[in-house]
Amino acid sequence: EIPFATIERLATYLRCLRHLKDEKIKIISSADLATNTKTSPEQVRKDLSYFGRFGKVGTGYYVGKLAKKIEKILKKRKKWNVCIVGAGSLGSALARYGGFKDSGYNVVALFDNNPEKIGTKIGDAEIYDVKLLPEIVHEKKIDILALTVPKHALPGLKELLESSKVKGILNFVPLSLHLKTRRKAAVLDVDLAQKMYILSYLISNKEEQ
Amino acid sequence: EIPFATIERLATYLRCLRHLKDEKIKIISSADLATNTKTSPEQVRKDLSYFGRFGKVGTGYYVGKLAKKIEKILKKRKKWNVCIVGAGSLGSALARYGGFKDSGYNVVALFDNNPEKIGTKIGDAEIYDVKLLPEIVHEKKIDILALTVPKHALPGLKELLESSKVKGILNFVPLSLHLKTRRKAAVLDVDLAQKMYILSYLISNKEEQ
Ligand SMILES: NC(=O)c1ccc[n+]([C@@H]2O[C@H](COP(=O)([O-])OP(=O)(O)OC[C@H]3O[C@@H](n4cnc5c(N)ncnc54)[C@H](O)[C@@H]3O)[C@@H](O)[C@H]2O)c1
Ligand SMILES: NC(=O)c1ccc[n+]([C@@H]2O[C@H](COP(=O)([O-])OP(=O)(O)OC[C@H]3O[C@@H](n4cnc5c(N)ncnc54)[C@H](O)[C@@H]3O)[C@@H](O)[C@H]2O)c1
Repeated sequence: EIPFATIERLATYLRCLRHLKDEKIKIISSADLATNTKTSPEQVRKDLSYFGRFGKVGTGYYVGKLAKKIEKILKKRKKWNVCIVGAGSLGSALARYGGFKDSGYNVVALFDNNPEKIGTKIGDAEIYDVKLLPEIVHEKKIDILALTVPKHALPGLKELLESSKVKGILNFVPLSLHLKTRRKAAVLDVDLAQKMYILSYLISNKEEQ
Repeated sequence: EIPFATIERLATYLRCLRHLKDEKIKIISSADLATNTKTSPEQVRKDLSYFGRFGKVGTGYYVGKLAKKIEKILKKRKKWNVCIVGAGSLGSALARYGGFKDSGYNVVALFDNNPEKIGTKIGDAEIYDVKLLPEIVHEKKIDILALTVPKHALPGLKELLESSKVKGILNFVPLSLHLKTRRKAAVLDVDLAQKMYILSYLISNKEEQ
């Protein structure tokens, strides 16, 4: 069983490798990859060792090749369909985010309960009535659902979420979901306040040096 | 030197402990804390061991006490002032997010270059002309800046960001910042596409079982 922390770090290595590719850098050492992702060279080698041998070039890795291999480990398929429930500020910022499409995550639908929003579009994706969630998830073969509704709306949505049969949920609502489905969806909670705490620590650390 | 990965996990433990507190749970074992945060009981004990002894109760920790101690480690001060540059969809969703205020991160100002937005408010925070960034950061003692402008706007903002003397930057723009300041700000890049990759892995893993 591969530790979850390793999977999280692989996603960070991949982001770093994509940036290096944009800056036309061809080879990177495990030490530089470690510095860019705030980990250690030993940790980089240990994380990669779970997945077999990586073409090492002298002391480094080919950026393009390593990025492809890590992408294959994390994403078995190239294209994933995503929907967003709650077409408000956060939901529409996610729907428009170019970083999703670049990584193969296509936002194909949004859902809302506000009649003024239903029937309008954000980019190519239409905003549907949230009551149609199970049908549209099935019709458009949606794998992942990002949840960006207000806290008070969550209890009323539980049954719809459970019957939608979506495979994964990215939960931005600051409440635990506790969904009761036989074929449980993978749920990942996102709380950007955590990033603030990490930044506070980094700031205090710099001040002490 | 404490590994960055430990700091990231502390922020995850804290989020979990806050949820447990909301659900009125008083004591938690390292095994349960590990399951809730997708890590191992050994990892929990190892992470906490960097910071001295934690009042263990039999096989567990007091939720309230542990949360307070971790909060003190991450955040030397209780209250931090935050500003947001780019008062668009993402910027306004962050400005309104209750999770920041609950954790002691107060959004005290937003900045934009759109004349129709300058002078309006989101909650209690006013939207200022981005040209006034250095003055307002100084006047309102702003520590952290969240960057939510479009990609093309970044080059034109570099000098303003460098002269603003802010201590930390939460960067949502999918580009590396490379700021040239003597007293370098701590920069943390956020890319929600990484969360999608992690979710893909969790989904494929469930399918294989
Ligand atoms: N986790 C984080 O880091 C983070 C950061 C920012 C915001 N948030 C959270 O994201 C959520 C959205 O924030 P926002 O600023 O975009 O809010 P918003 O009010 O702009 O958007 C909410 C949208 O949900 C829709 N909605 C309400 N009830 C609904 C229902 N039952 N079914 C479908 N749609 C419904 C509304 O019509 C609106 O379009 C909030 O819960 C907020 O706390 C989380
Ligand atoms: N990292 C992530 O996971 C993630 C997710 C979503 C969006 N984003 C990024 O966040 C950014 C904002 O996205 P959005 O959907 O809120 O866009 P948006 O267009 O709704 O908002 C952008 C705001 O920036 C303002 N602006 C433009 N140029 C400016 C300048 N020079 N100075 C100050 N303000 C300026 C605009 O007036 C607008 O209010 C984009 O770069 C997007 O790629 C990142």
